[in-house]
Amino acid sequence: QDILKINKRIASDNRALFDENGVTVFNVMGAIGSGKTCLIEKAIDMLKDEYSIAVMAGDVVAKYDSDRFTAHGIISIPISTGKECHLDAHFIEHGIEELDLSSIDVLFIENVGNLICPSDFDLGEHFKIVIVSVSEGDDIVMKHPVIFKNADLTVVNKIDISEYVGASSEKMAEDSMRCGCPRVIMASCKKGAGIDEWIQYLRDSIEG
Amino acid sequence: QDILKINKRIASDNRALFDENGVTVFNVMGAIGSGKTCLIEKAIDMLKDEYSIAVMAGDVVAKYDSDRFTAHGIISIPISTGKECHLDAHFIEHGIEELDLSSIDVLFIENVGNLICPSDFDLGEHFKIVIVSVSEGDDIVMKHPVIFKNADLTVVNKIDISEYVGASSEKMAEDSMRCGCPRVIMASCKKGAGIDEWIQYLRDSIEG
Ligand SMILES: Nc1nc2c(ncn2[C@@H]2O[C@H](COP(=O)(O)OP(=O)(O)OP(=O)(O)O)[C@@H](O)[C@H]2O)c(=O)[nH]1
Ligand SMILES: Nc1nc2c(ncn2[C@@H]2O[C@H](COP(=O)(O)OP(=O)(O)OP(=O)(O)O)[C@@H](O)[C@H]2O)c(=O)[nH]1
Ligand SMILES: [Mg+2]
Ligand SMILES: [Mg+2]
Ligand SMILES: [Zn+2]
Ligand SMILES: [Zn+2]
Repeated sequence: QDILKINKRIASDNRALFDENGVTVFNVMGAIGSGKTCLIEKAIDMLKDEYSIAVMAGDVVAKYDSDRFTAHGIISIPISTGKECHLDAHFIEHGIEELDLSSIDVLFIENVGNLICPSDFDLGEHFKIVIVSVSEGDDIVMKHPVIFKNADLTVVNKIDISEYVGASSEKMAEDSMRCGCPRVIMASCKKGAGIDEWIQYLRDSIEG
Repeated sequence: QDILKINKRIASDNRALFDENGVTVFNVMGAIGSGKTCLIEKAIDMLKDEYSIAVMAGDVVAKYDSDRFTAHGIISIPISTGKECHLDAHFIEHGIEELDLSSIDVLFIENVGNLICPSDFDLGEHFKIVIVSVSEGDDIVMKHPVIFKNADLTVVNKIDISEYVGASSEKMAEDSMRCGCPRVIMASCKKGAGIDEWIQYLRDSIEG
């Protein structure tokens, strides 16, 4: 598709700018309401003393999540995607114009809640992360194999309510690895399980 | 957009076929894992003695939900949407070819989990239903106003776990009406709350 080819070119340009400026970029994808914002908020709180952090918040009405991020004292750029159901490199290119990359170490990009389209659109990131929660049902991974195949990390969130929704977080973890994702973290953003592991994954990725 | 214009025309053709054959059609949309399949399964069990029911199950890997429906002894047509993140009238046109409309009273179409794109694509249905669950967070409605504006009914599902995810089902109900949806049902597909109301809404819509 021409659209994907054009996107790849803009994504490479974005990545080159990030690399020139030593910015590590995480593309945080996942289902609607799976806990993307919560997990990024935890990352901000636990890493902002070590690194200069910025966020790009992509959504139909981006200000809701963007305001949650700025409440933590960091810069967040809202990216209103309107009828687009995924971020693309072009949106990120414009987002970059709003930031001073030379003063940033880490950029989190919260993608639009969607397990289908985002895997097709490289944004210029270094790491692709997919967040799913037990409340989506434990068949959620096998129903969307491509996004897991292309991910560097899957976080299975809300494990604290597994029994209330009748879903197996273990099955979700196994399925994501079966689909080709090399690493899974089981977490409860609300209760704290797995958060240290999540932060360590991010730190290792930034330093690596 | 030409795409939307073409879709509108095919949707009208679909609707004409449904009307000729006296089939009432429900387009069941909603977030990933919000409970669309569960609610349709309840509808099948409680209405199949009164009406001849069929389902079209649209998803990346449609067989998972389609097999759940056929287990209830009714016809289900799986529609594999692949990289498309929403059903359109063209998919439904092909689905119709697999059914004998003259022998069907009610058709449920389970749309792809997505709160953005489906609202743009008329399928030829008579009623648009949106299913959201408290586990998506109670800001989910205001984050996606358009789909609620165009819906006939919103179901706020999984109210049994509202406190475990820290979300207000009342706020979600109020927001959907504020966005323009005329009717809301609070439900727990798992525990039974609101299911009688859901079935009555369907029965009134079929008979109305
Ligand atoms: N029980 C439980 N609830 C959680 C957990 N993590 C997040 N939640 C709840 O899930 C809802 C959604 O959390 P968010 O962080 O906003 O999720 P999101 O993926 O950013 O949502 P969108 O950006 O709207 O797609 C909120 O009501 C949270 O309180 C968890 O680990 N356990
Ligand atoms: N606690 C609770 N869990 C529910 C309720 N309804 C559905 N679930 C759970 O939510 C998960 C998803 O249910 P489904 O009916 O498959 O949802 P869906 O919207 O069809 O999912 P997709 O088609 O994959 O987008 C399953 O694990 C269900 O057991 C409810 O009322 N309360
Ligand atoms: Mg969010
Ligand atoms: Mg389903
Ligand atoms: Zn899409
Ligand atoms: Zn779409």
